[in-house]
Amino acid sequence: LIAFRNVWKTYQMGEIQVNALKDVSVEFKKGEFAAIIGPSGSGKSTMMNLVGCLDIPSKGSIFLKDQNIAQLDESDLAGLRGGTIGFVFQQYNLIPGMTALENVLLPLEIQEIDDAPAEKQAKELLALVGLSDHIRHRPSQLSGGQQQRVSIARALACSPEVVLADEPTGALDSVTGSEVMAILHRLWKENGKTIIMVTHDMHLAQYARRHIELKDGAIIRDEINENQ
Amino acid sequence: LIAFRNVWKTYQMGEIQVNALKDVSVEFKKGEFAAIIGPSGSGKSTMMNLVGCLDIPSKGSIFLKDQNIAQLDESDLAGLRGGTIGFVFQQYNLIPGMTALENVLLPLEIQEIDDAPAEKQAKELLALVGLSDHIRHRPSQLSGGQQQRVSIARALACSPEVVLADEPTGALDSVTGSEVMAILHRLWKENGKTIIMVTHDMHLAQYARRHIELKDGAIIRDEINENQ
Ligand SMILES: Nc1ncnc2c1ncn2[C@@H]1O[C@H](COP(=O)(O)OP(=O)(O)OP(=O)(O)O)[C@@H](O)[C@H]1O
Ligand SMILES: Nc1ncnc2c1ncn2[C@@H]1O[C@H](COP(=O)(O)OP(=O)(O)OP(=O)(O)O)[C@@H](O)[C@H]1O
Ligand SMILES: [Mg+2]
Ligand SMILES: [Mg+2]
Repeated sequence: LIAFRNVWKTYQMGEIQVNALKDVSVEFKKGEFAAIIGPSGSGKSTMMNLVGCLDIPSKGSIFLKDQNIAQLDESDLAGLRGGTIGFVFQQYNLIPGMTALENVLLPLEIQEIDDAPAEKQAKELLALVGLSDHIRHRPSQLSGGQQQRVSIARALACSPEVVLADEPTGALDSVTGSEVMAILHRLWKENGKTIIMVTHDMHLAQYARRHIELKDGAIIRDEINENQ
Repeated sequence: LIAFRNVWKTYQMGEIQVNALKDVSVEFKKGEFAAIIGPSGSGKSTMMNLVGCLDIPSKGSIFLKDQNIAQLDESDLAGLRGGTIGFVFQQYNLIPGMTALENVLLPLEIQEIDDAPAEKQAKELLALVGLSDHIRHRPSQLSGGQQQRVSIARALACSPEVVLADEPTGALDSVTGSEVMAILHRLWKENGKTIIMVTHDMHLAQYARRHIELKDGAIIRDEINENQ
């Protein structure tokens, strides 16, 4: 479904070259549940942005459904991404001027879903993450964990095949966090979605079938989690 | 040191009144280490902003060193706060256009510390949180956990008496997170600082001597943690 071949991501900072990812080759199959783990600064978010086709590698190639994304123009790529991938960003990336409901409606509007079914879907997802009483709040009127939950609801809005979640429960208490993990786990087990989740919490990593560990931009471990 | 008397924080949203904090009375003594725990949306960050005198209560009074903060003008309050309180924000609140080093230098400049000792202090703090190789990065060039660590270094810049930390290790892997907790614990035990930390992680709450639990804007529990 998504494949990396010898992918590097390099940033030039004056004289110094920062290698955020080094020679990463990995394949994600349809219906997988993978956890990407590793220390702060090890390249997890960089890898997620590339998996989500939101960024271009400095070297190497990335394939989405067997198409080399470097050969697609931006509008084809956006189309492919929009219907296929839902992204929970580490910093939520909500639109400040829009309410929680409007933020969740945005991907549905981009996919040209009709107003009535779109509104129903958005409200159901916000209810699922416990935010029915906050749908008219704007991000600045929401707590950190509430903003994160809006970001989760938005990622699920178009029922994407692939959910990319960058530390999706980082700002949540353990009860709310477990509810979110139960949602993701159910989407995987019952709906057959592909879930790729960054987490630095080994307890949360247990929900995933596969563990990919990063260190200094390289994959140092890629194993099946026998507990799933 | 810091006292709340019957403090309420209320937001008006059209017809609806949101009570983020309800009738909270609590005292924090010099040299305490308190953890504020509770579900997402329960009022922890709201309480922290009030403790840090960054916000005004809707009802009730707040005292900093026995002075009712409502009776201070903004510049006196800013002066009192600047030298006394270091704040690690839940969303870091770094200045985007400045490097990590410049962000940590800012409170030192505000306190009019000379350039050479200020730079030495800032670099030592960034080294303490493992960011010596990133001092010239701007926030957009840093990972989530690296931004959080800059925010921690900045909070400690002026060696404040009181450290207010809103989920200070939320974006950190367990090793880096433990290093940060060890720093805070040492500042409390050896330097006698007052630490008030929001966390939704019961393992991290164990570092604190006192646990204050919030639910729907009210304190439901306030106990000594026998393990400290
Ligand atoms: N400006 C605002 N307008 C309206 N409601 C607000 C505003 N700011 C906060 N709230 C509400 O106040 C409540 C408490 O928010 P607060 O940020 O203190 O929660 P929290 O305990 O820090 O949550 P989290 O663990 O998710 O960070 C939430 O229900 C939130 O929606
Ligand atoms: N625009 C940039 N310019 C320079 N360096 C960058 C840039 N973006 C990221 N980096 C560096 O690349 C490395 C990997 O960053 P990344 O955000 O992928 O880490 P991460 O594993 O997600 O960390 P965290 O767990 O703290 O979120 C870091 O050392 C970071 O400083
Ligand atoms: Mg990251
Ligand atoms: Mg908060």
